[in-house]
Amino acid sequence: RVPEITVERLSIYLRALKKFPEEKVLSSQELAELVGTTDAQVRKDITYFGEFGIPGQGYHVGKLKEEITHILALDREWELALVGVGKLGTALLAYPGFKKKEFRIRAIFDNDPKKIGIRIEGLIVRSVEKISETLSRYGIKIGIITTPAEAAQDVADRLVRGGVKGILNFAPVRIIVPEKVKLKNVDLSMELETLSYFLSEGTST
Amino acid sequence: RVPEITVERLSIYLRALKKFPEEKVLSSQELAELVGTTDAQVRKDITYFGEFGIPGQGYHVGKLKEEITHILALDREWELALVGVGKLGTALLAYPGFKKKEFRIRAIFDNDPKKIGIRIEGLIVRSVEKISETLSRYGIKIGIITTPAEAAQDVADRLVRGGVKGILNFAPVRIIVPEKVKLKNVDLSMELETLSYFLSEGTST
Ligand SMILES: NC(=O)c1ccc[n+]([C@@H]2O[C@H](COP(=O)([O-])OP(=O)(O)OC[C@H]3O[C@@H](n4cnc5c(N)ncnc54)[C@H](O)[C@@H]3O)[C@@H](O)[C@H]2O)c1
Ligand SMILES: NC(=O)c1ccc[n+]([C@@H]2O[C@H](COP(=O)([O-])OP(=O)(O)OC[C@H]3O[C@@H](n4cnc5c(N)ncnc54)[C@H](O)[C@@H]3O)[C@@H](O)[C@H]2O)c1
Repeated sequence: RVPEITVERLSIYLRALKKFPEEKVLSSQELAELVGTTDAQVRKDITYFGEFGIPGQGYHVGKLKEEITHILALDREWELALVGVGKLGTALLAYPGFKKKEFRIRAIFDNDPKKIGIRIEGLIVRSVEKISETLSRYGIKIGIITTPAEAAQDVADRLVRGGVKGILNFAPVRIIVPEKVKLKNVDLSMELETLSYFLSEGTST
Repeated sequence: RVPEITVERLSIYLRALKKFPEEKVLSSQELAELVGTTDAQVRKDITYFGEFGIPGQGYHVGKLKEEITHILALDREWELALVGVGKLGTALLAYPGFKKKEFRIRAIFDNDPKKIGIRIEGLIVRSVEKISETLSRYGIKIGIITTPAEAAQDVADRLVRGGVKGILNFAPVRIIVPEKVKLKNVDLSMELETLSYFLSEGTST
């Protein structure tokens, strides 16, 4: 079982690699400096998944990008459901990062009668009652929860019944899901804690 | 210069520690398992900042929480400015995670004449023209950018002129800031990449 933090670093390496031409070769030291870690950590992270470097030289950018894309399963299309089409939900629907080819929000749900049936960012809002049947019909495997905290557990249960394998939860509450479902909680205020550290140190990387 | 990834892990340790009573003692192995990393990484991360463990036993939860809170500079109050009071900006204003005692959004700005002067989540929307003077008056050191991409660089320049030391940027564009300003870009779609990895592996940590 690969630690989640290691997988998160792969995403960070992938973004850094995208800034270079395909045929460039980067050493683990160069890649480490780009993302703010050590070259030992880079080598350890990548060898978890296989031997992709050129001994004595480093990593071929094009090839490493391809390998990480495959490891993160970004070389396929994931269908997503979003539940709670409020301020945050609508901002995510409109965000270019959620319209990439590998992730597509396919169905959106809410329990507000005034929203059900209207089209938001190109998708018709469906009732939460329809989560299970819609997810099975479209083969949706990832759910995003952007409802108020008190609704989150009920919504998670409906998503699990609909067959999701992964949940991205924005509601500020601990939700319980079966062992076989991967849960990722997002708390944007943690981003601030990184800033406060560097501001108090007076330095920046 | 501590790598940003190390600081991010401290935030993760801090959240894990909050689930335990103050007088409990946790080994680096136990802490590592809680967050999904190795005990060597935990020890390395913490010794960057000092010796806080009890040799042979581990870390006293209360004491380590206090130390990390101090290292992340969460034992003081930071004033924030938010620019771009749209869907995402308003969702962040209403979010309990941004109303903690250590981070307080103190002033909000927009360039839409229909929004300037009205009160949103308890704060009056000011014109972007007023950023520099308002930030100096309140001693605001952190700026949050939730404007469209094409406005982000201009807004960043105004924040820097107003004296901010750190910027949290949500707009999907690369912005340039002086060396002495700490910039943190947020891309919520990276959270999905972690999910897709675990869904394709069929396991979860
Ligand atoms: N994690 C983070 O960093 C972060 C940041 C901002 C907001 N939030 C959280 O995201 C959530 C949404 O915030 P918002 O500002 O968009 O709120 P909002 O009130 O604008 O939107 C909530 C939506 O959920 C819908 N809803 C309520 N109960 C429901 C249910 N049982 N089933 C389906 N839909 C339901 C509402 O009708 C509404 O459309 C909140 O929990 C908030 O705390 C998290
Ligand atoms: N990073 C992420 O994960 C993520 C997620 C969702 C949205 N976003 C991004 O966040 C931004 C906001 O998204 P949204 O859905 O809230 O958009 P929105 O259109 O609802 O809000 C944008 C706000 O910015 C204001 N604005 C425009 N130009 C401005 C300027 N020059 N100065 C000050 N204010 C200005 C508008 O008047 C509006 O109030 C977008 O760039 C979007 O791509 C990022």
